[in-house]
Amino acid sequence: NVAHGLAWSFYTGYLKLVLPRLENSINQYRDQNNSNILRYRDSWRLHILVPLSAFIPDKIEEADRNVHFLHNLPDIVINRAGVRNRVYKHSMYEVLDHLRQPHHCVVEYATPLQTLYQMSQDSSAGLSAEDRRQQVLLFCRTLKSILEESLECRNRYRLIILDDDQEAEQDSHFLSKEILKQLQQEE
Amino acid sequence: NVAHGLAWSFYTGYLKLVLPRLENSINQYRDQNNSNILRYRDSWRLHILVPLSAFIPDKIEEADRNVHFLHNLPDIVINRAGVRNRVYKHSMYEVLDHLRQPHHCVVEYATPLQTLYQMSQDSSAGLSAEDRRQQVLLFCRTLKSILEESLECRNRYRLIILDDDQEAEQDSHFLSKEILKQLQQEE
Ligand SMILES: Nc1nc(=O)c2ncn([C@@H]3O[C@@H]4COP(=O)(O)O[C@H]5[C@@H](O)[C@H](n6cnc7c(N)ncnc76)O[C@@H]5COP(=O)(O)O[C@@H]3[C@@H]4O)c2[nH]1
Repeated sequence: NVAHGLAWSFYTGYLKLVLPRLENSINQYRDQNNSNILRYRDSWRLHILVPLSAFIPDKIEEADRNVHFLHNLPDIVINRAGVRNRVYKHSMYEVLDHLRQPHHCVVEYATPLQTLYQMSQDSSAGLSAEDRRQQVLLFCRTLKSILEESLECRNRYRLIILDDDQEAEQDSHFLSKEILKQLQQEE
Repeated sequence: NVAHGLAWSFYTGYLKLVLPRLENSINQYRDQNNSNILRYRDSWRLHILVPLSAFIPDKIEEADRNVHFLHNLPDIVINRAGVRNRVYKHSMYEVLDHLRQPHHCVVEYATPLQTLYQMSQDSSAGLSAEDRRQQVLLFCRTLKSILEESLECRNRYRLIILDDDQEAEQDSHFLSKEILKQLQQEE
């Protein structure tokens, strides 16, 4: 069950390590930039985009031009498995609403879904397009239940499930609207 | 099949991206440091340590004091899934032989095995210690067959399988000896 392992890998190899350090990283960013960005403590979360299509661009702007990269947070540096000073970073974005007002958040896609996508493209991986859909849903369920039980991650993340098979095709601002729905609950 | 997914993830999300850039990174390192380190082109490979126990320390020195961190290669920087300028780096080590002569190589552990180890420690992950052993072997087989078919990775890696369940317990220089066996074939 590919997705089961990918969800555990995403948790033990990443979220469990970086989420406890996120608050510190945001504090440093605000000090260094003398910035009042992210006024609402409840939005001091990593917003994790989970597209059900598993289709993930490397630059978020490619999915929606109302989302603009602003700045990276200060690096998180950890020795991992023989790599000395491995770097983990999160990107801060500005998201424009329908009045073109900017809202800010720390957001990124759930990278393991790119593995599912690429496996479904490579015949030797043995994962069909239908399998991939099932595996994305299994990834969501597994990740959700791991995170709900995790003390290290409590209140430090937000999973944003993107039902993007049809809607995204028709609405070029589907993504920003989905992010804003979440941010408005936090503000 | 957790290990099947972890091997594909390690390939599509990491090795396929970084191995083609490794030669360039080593060249830059040698120029910037005016160094003749890694004289033998055949050792310009990422040496990937695969311990069958899945037991992976974060600092290689903890496994064998004859292995010393020297320097990181120049960063490899890639936009990935919304993280702007995600950093990938490899560490260069000095490995002492029985005459205390130094040999150099780019080496690290296969990070996904840490996920298997942590899953076997967490009862909610549903992976027993016996399962873990099977999954490590499946990881090796799957990774080996993916890499053998990969144009991007050809001749740019070396898998070093460490049968470390009993031997490592008794020989505090087990790891350096295993690495040197590989390096001597490359020199
Ligand atoms: N040695 C090493 N150095 C690296 O820089 C690196 N980056 C990835 N990997 C390993 O390759 C595979 C694919 O990576 P992917 O990014 O799809 O999943 C990653 C990704 O979704 C997330 N993650 C890890 N590091 C970062 C990071 N720096 N930024 C964002 N996400 C990250 O958590 C998953 C598991 O990470 P690791 O458990 O460290 O092992 C990964 C994985 O086995 C690496 N291995």
